[in-house]
Amino acid sequence: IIQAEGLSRYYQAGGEVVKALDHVTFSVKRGGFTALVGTSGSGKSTLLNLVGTLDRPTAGDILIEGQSLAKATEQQRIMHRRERVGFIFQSFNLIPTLSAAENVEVPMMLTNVGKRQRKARALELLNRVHLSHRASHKPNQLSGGENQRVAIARAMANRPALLLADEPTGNLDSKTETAVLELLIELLTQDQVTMLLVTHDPQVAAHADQIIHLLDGQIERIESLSQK
Amino acid sequence: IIQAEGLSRYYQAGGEVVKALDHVTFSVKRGGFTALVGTSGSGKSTLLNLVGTLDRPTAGDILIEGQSLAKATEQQRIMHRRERVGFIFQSFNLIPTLSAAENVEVPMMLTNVGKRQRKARALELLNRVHLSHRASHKPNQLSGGENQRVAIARAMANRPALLLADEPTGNLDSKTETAVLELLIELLTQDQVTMLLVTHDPQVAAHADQIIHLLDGQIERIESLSQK
Ligand SMILES: Nc1ncnc2c1ncn2[C@@H]1O[C@H](COP(=O)(O)OP(=O)(O)OP(=O)(O)O)[C@@H](O)[C@H]1O
Ligand SMILES: Nc1ncnc2c1ncn2[C@@H]1O[C@H](COP(=O)(O)OP(=O)(O)OP(=O)(O)O)[C@@H](O)[C@H]1O
Ligand SMILES: [Mg+2]
Ligand SMILES: [Mg+2]
Repeated sequence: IIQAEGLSRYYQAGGEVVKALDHVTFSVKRGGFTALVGTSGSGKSTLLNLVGTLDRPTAGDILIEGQSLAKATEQQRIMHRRERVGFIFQSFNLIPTLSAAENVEVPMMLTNVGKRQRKARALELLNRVHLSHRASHKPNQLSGGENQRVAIARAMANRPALLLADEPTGNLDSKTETAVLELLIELLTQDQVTMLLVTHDPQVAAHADQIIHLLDGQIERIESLSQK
Repeated sequence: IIQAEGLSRYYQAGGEVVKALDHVTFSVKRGGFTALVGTSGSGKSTLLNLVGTLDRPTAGDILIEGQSLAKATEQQRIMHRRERVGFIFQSFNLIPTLSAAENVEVPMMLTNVGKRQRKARALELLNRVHLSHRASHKPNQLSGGENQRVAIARAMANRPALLLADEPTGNLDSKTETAVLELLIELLTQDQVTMLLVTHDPQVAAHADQIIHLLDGQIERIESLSQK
């Protein structure tokens, strides 16, 4: 469902060219769970942003269900983002003026889900991440891990075909992390969501059927765990 | 060096009183390393902010070196923050218009360290967190873990008597986390810095001589590892 080919992202900064990603090629099958691991600064968030069309590559292409993102119109990119992608950001990116429940509702407003259904689903998802008791709090009235969980619930709101998660459990204790992992595994097995998930946690990576190791913007190696 | 007595912090939100902290009492000895653990939302960041005088309690008091923070003047609180406390925030809080090196220099400017010395120390600290190659990058030109490391270097700039760290390795891979931990241990053993560190990582907590377990704003138990 995802095919990256020669994907590169270069920046000009500090008087030099930074190769955040350098000719990266890989694929993720439908319903698959790929973990993306590597040292801090190795290019994981950059890669995720490119797949989620939040950024454009310097070179190379990504095919989503066979369709080239490089050749896509702006309209097609927007549709891809809204209808097919759920994104959990490394720094959450919640809307500060909205409550937790309203933040979870936002993607559903963008796909015209009816009001009653949106509210019910938002509360159901917050319940799944153990945050029913914080539904009306705004982001600055929530802890770090609570904000992370609201971001997780929001990403799942539209049952996206493709979930892109950037270190979704970095701010969570092990008990809460387990609850989030169960939710992710459920999406995988019950809704056949395809997942590309950045993690530093070997326990999270252990659930993946493919592990891509990044180092200095390049793929160091790819592990395939085909028995899953 | 730190004595908390009946410390409480209540909020009004979502139509109810949220007891973020509820009558918390504990002490940290000079040169000690206390780990603060607990589930997401249990009150860890709230506690750290109170000890760092970034917030005021609803009730109770904190004594720093025998002096009451509740009775301190605003001038004394500011001095405490600038000269004695190094703070690593859960969401980094770097200044977006300054480079990594300049961000690390800021605390030294506030204590009137000479320019040449500041610059040298900033680069030395960035080197210790393996970020020399990113010294001139701004926060939006850095990865999540790189931003976290800049925040760590900044907190250590003034060799603070008291280091308050809120999940300082949540965004780091294990190799980078080890480098940061070595730096923290060095501060402890060589500079006798007193440390209060929030973590979800048992490997980090394992280095502590005291572990405070928070649950729903209260201390559930305190482990003392006196053989350290
Ligand atoms: N301004 C506020 N208004 C209302 N409630 C708040 C506010 N700030 C924090 N809280 C609540 O207080 C509780 C404690 O928050 P705190 O940030 O200290 O948790 P934490 O232990 O650091 O969690 P995490 O591990 O997720 O970072 C949380 O349940 C949070 O929802
Ligand atoms: N706008 C930018 N300008 C210059 N360099 C950048 C920019 N954004 C990112 N970089 C650099 O690109 C590299 C990859 O960044 P990226 O955010 O993808 O890393 P990461 O693997 O997600 O790291 P982490 O695990 O710390 O989150 C980093 O070394 C970073 O400094
Ligand atoms: Mg990242
Ligand atoms: Mg916190």
